[in-house]
Amino acid sequence: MLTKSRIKGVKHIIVVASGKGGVGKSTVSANLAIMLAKKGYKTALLDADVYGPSIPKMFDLEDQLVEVSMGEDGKEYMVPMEKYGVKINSIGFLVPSDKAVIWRGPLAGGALAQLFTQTVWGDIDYMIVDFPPGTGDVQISAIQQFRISGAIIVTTPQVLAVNDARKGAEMFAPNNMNVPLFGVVENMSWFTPKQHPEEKYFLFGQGGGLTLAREFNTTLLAQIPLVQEVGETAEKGANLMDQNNAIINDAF
Amino acid sequence: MLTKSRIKGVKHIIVVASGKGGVGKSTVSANLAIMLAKKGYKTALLDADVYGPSIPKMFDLEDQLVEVSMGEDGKEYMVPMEKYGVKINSIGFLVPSDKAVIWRGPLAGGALAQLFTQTVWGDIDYMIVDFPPGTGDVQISAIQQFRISGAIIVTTPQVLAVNDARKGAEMFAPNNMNVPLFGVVENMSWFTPKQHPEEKYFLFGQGGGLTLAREFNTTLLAQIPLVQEVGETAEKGANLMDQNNAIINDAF
Ligand SMILES: Nc1ncnc2c1ncn2[C@@H]1O[C@H](COP(=O)(O)OP(=O)(O)O)[C@@H](O)[C@H]1O
Ligand SMILES: Nc1ncnc2c1ncn2[C@@H]1O[C@H](COP(=O)(O)OP(=O)(O)O)[C@@H](O)[C@H]1O
Repeated sequence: MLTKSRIKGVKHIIVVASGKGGVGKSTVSANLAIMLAKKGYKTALLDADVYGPSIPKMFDLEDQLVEVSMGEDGKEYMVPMEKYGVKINSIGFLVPSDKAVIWRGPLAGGALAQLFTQTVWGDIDYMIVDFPPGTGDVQISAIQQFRISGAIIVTTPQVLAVNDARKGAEMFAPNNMNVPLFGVVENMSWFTPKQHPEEKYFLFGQGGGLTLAREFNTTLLAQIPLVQEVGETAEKGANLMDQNNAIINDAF
Repeated sequence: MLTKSRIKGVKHIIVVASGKGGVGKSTVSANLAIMLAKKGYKTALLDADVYGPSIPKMFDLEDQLVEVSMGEDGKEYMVPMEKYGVKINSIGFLVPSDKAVIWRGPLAGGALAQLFTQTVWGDIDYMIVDFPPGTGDVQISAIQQFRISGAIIVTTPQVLAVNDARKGAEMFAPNNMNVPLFGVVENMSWFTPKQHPEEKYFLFGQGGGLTLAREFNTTLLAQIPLVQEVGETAEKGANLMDQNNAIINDAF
């Protein structure tokens, strides 16, 4: 049983995971990080989605390349980007987006480990890790290598989505990788048109988040509605999600 | 250069692909197959999403296990399920959903090849193949092994989604795997509440489908709106998508 590493200077690592892609995991990761920073916590965001890094574009940092400096140990260290009070690193900053490399297998796991350990994070209260969707070797090896304080599972309300999310949650279970589950975030829970504030359209069904939370003996931390502006910028999205995410923040 | 195999009895193989998960690729695959069957074509649907097979649940066939019969060649052959006039096979029919196996690497590719070649499809005009999201070894090796008549890329309207979809489309390009691109389907294009039929809410932005189609010199085959009932059953969804998909059918 390997001893798990801590990341120098980082107090808590919180993983944001999902069973399948497209449920809003990266959106939730980005907004959670921005909100923690606004509350005064030293916050980092590690885009661990090595196959499809979406954090650079969300923060309007696409085509930025990471700055590298030589450490005293002779290794190269990456300097995280800083935006909205969050320190950010992503494989997207190592490779220009038009030359997107298809990271496979051991290469991906190795690249991810370097993002964790060869980035100069400084003192960090909370590091939010945007995992790739689903359960794979990249996720499993990250959990085996690093001490993770807790995980949040993002799902949409449909029954179909819960089936996928369940597999994601099972990976963290006590009889599996044994990582505490902080809770479930249900995203795209309903849509309320601005001009009809009394109407709620359940475009993707209802109940998925609560079902999943109960099944895994954890909390439904928040329900985030479909908001047109969320897709546009991370910061704008953060403001909109504020009310919903009050619960997430209390969870810390 | 390996010679690509044809599947016994199958005239045309059409792949439905996407750049990332959650854009509705499986939904589009299922509905396209049902509509072709309704038009009188002998239709098959191969759920090639070996990591996250969603076709069984969409057709309300979850927990059905595939029937196997011995071929004259001593190999075991799978009998496809039949529903709504479509012959269906999926890795989901080999493994009960609560014992979901995490298929990795070579195992996944081999399992997929068997779904193609060791299923008794009979005479088929169109086989719709629901690819896993993105571009990976499973997809690449399937394209290398089997003669594919054409591919359809599914995307949502956001700029962010187009970036991902672009990588999916590039895999098929003439200078890459060289598979004809029949066109792009843009899904979740807007939402019109039933009680306000004159209103259109662009919840996920606009323009992604057309941008992608133009970039790859192909057609925007259809724009499918967000429809509450789509998430509920495949058949119901097929009826709702009919008007939109008239274009897809003309494309054949
Ligand atoms: N609550 C929401 N309202 C509107 N759009 C959303 C919401 N959450 C996510 N999106 C959009 O849906 C798409 C998928 O979200 P993303 O965070 O990339 O999902 P994932 O990381 O699970 O693949 C993105 O374009 C994002 O902007
Ligand atoms: N046009 C639509 N309107 C409403 N819900 C949709 C639509 N298209 C897909 N969905 C729902 O969105 C979720 C993701 O769709 P899915 O086909 O599984 O995506 P993918 O195969 O790309 O991962 C499913 O729950 C599906 O029912």
